[in-house]
Amino acid sequence: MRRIAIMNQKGGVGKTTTTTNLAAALALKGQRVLLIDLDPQAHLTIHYGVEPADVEVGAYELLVQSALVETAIRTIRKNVSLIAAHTDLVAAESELVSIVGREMILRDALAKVDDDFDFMLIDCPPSLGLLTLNALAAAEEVCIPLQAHFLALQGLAKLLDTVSLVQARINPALRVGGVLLCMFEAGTRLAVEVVEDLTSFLAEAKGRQLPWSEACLFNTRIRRNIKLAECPSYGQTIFDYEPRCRGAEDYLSLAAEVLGGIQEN
Amino acid sequence: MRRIAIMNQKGGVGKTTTTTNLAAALALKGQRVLLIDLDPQAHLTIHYGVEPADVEVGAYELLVQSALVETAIRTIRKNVSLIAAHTDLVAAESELVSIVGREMILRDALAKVDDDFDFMLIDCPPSLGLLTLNALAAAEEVCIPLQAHFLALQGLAKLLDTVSLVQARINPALRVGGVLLCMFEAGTRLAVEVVEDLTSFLAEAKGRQLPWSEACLFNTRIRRNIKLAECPSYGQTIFDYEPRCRGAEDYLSLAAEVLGGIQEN
Ligand SMILES: Nc1ncnc2c1ncn2[C@@H]1O[C@H](COP(=O)(O)OP(=O)(O)OP(=O)(O)O)[C@@H](O)[C@H]1O
Ligand SMILES: Nc1ncnc2c1ncn2[C@@H]1O[C@H](COP(=O)(O)OP(=O)(O)OP(=O)(O)O)[C@@H](O)[C@H]1O
Ligand SMILES: [Mg+2]
Ligand SMILES: [Mg+2]
Repeated sequence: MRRIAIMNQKGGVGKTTTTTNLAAALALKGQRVLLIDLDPQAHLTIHYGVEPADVEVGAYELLVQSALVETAIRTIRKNVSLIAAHTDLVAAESELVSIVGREMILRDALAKVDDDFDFMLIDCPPSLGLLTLNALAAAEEVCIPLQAHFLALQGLAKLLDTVSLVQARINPALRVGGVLLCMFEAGTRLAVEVVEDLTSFLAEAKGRQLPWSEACLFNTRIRRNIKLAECPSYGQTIFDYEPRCRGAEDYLSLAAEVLGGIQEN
Repeated sequence: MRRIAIMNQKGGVGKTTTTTNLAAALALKGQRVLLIDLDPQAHLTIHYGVEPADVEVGAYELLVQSALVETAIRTIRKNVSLIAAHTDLVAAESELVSIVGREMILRDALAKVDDDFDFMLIDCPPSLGLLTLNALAAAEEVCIPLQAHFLALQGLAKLLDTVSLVQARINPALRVGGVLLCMFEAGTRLAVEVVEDLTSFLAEAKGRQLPWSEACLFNTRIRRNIKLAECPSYGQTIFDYEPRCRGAEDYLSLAAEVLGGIQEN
């Protein structure tokens, strides 16, 4: 099972939209996908039409170890299963503060299901707290959705510092898979400048012993497309809602890239 | 001094952009404004061209009570002063966990400067943790930037619950001033639907004893405008960067509305 954490502490950059639709695209290509909603906002859960208030066993119960992973998994689409979130998850961070090895709880809980799925995608909250650390300990790859805006670029160094710490102290296998440009508006000067900054930043890391020295910019860019913002209100993925729009094309192309490992850059 | 917390736990909805440019617009209208950056990402600090690594005394020192408020305030523009942020701020939440009355530290520290400014605006991080609670305890009004998207609307009920709790237990004067639509794209069906949902939600609250029963939707809508995303890379407000663009117009109109209290709806 390939384990990918979709994270960025900058808010509103497309983490949930990417987790939802990349999973759906991988499932269309025959991959069995397990999703985990680690955000107390429970937006991944809502995006798939599951009501957080109805979730009895989910990510929270897994973290406070009051339930087994098998009871936390629900099938939501063909080839897509979900460990859902509800608002109690916001309490997990303070409840786990003094637990020994608190960052590894999720990793250990998921070990049992390693052979049942081809991919595991974790949607992270917009912070670098304990929930995100659990995701980084349980994953082997990090996918960083990023908006081609100046403020979104500011946090990248801090994000990569955190990934380095987790790799050095908790999870030696962790590496940055790629940076994914979301809500992309080609043609704006800002987008051109940010892409240039990003490309030279990643090029400098090549060959050095860093968790992101193999990281690249995905060739696929997710273009800004209002349909991607409309489909969550119907509890649908972009493929349920509007399978021939640009949003669907972009996420299919991303899935092909993730599967093929083709990330020339 | 009017004290306003700019908050929404949903990420990337325009909190920092609104804090930055509303302050600049109010300053142009002769108001003396104090800004506080309570987000460990320090984006408000960066937006005004201040390097977080150079900040020796800022919001963190105020919260851990290692410095007096006078030493934390820096003048950054005519009529605009800032209590800046740096990355240590992320540690404040765990360092304050067991302090008695931890939510009131900021409020008490700011009492001394009440007569020195006309407005105080606090930029909050995308969470409902202790930093945001300090902002809600120190403020009398809450301004909620919101993107007219379905996912952004989901968190509103939880946000208002938190405001109610703070009003009931910590700060009886707290009320919701208004919801501000940001990155607004007028012609989309999604925008029309969300505005309808929002307007009927707020209308239902009128006359009931709720912290948001007087809340309204600001008449001003901040339209999507790439210049608002470009100006932070120069450390400038929209008025420094492109004073005649739509972004500048919208924030001037918002300032007029905030000053005039004209919020018919
Ligand atoms: N390519 C796109 N085009 C248009 N809208 C988009 C696109 N991707 C995401 N959105 C919308 O932008 C908003 C932010 O996206 P999303 O919620 O996925 O970001 P996030 O990083 O998960 O946010 P948070 O930090 O709050 O978890 C949502 O309303 C979403 O519907
Ligand atoms: N009206 C607008 N038009 C275009 N871009 C905008 C607009 N308002 C904000 N932006 C851009 O959108 C992104 C998100 O805005 P901003 O950072 O202000 O949101 P935020 O709510 O403060 O995010 P966070 O939750 O991470 O603190 C930024 O890159 C900003 O430059
Ligand atoms: Mg999200
Ligand atoms: Mg912000």
